[in-house]
Amino acid sequence: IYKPVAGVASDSSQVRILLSNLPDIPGTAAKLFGALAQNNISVDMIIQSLARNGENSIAFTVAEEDLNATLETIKNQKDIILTGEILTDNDIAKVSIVGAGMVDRPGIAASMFRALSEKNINIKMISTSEIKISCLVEKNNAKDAIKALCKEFGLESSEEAVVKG
Amino acid sequence: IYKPVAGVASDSSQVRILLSNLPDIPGTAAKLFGALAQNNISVDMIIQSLARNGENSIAFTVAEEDLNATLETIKNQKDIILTGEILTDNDIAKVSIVGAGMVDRPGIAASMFRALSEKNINIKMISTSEIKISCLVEKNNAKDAIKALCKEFGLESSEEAVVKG
Ligand SMILES: C[C@@H](O)[C@H](N)C(=O)O
Ligand SMILES: C[C@@H](O)[C@H](N)C(=O)O
Repeated sequence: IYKPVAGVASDSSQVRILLSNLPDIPGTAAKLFGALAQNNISVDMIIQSLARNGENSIAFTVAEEDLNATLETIKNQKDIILTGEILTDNDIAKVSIVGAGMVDRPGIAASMFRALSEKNINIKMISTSEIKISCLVEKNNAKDAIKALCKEFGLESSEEAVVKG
Repeated sequence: IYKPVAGVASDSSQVRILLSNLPDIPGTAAKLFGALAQNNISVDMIIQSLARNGENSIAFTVAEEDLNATLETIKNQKDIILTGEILTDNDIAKVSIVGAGMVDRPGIAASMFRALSEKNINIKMISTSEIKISCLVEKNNAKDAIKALCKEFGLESSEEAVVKG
């Protein structure tokens, strides 16, 4: 059978940091991630939604063991004037579905979200690309989420792919 | 030469819709995208950042020609009580860099953001996966953005990949 979703993956090794009230002007994101790169901190997800009143917030995830170095880097950088909050959340797990066949099928994302909502799992953040949809959920929901997604998309739980997508 | 970034792509055919003040409870995203899928509307990017005070906003992009059908679907659905705003932005272009080699290199995202900021291009939204980083910029910045990114990552402008990532 042809399956549009080839694999399901989860990663509970990350923490999420959000910087609020950043100036929504060219260069802000470059300075923030430039400072992290200079300190050799690998960033996984980056999510920036709509600016409101000339300010924006940027959320990103790093490995748990890099949290302190990340917060140090943010505090020590002098390029961005930080007037907002620095919010950390270490109760996150990234659950993803991956598949090249998802691209032209409306409804794959809806099916993923429905499968999670039927287990009463709240979606904390969402980020997508053409072949991958990732949701942040609470860590203790990760196992149930993976089981629900494998069932929804007809995958054996062993097909939990370590797919980069 | 090994290039971590294999291609650069742009897409100016989309519009962005944002629904604000959505209840941050399981099922909200499932209902929204379920309604769109029932009306056969293909969604490209979905971006949801952090909830504040029990409410969240969800931004997503659809093809320009689906905008009216999308707004009709949102207005006609009865599953979600909409108390916030429905904000549309048709001045967007998605510019992306794609490459399997990006995964373990801190600094690729920073380089992308820096290349855009040097051309004074403001980043409206950001969404990433392991092998693809996408930014929404204003439509009239798309060409300059692609040129700057090709230069930054050592790609011929013809390597503007139509890569799904
Ligand atoms: C908020 C931040 O992304 C800003 N708009 C920038 O371009 O860097
Ligand atoms: C806001 C929305 O994503 C909600 N948290 C849900 O799980 O559906």
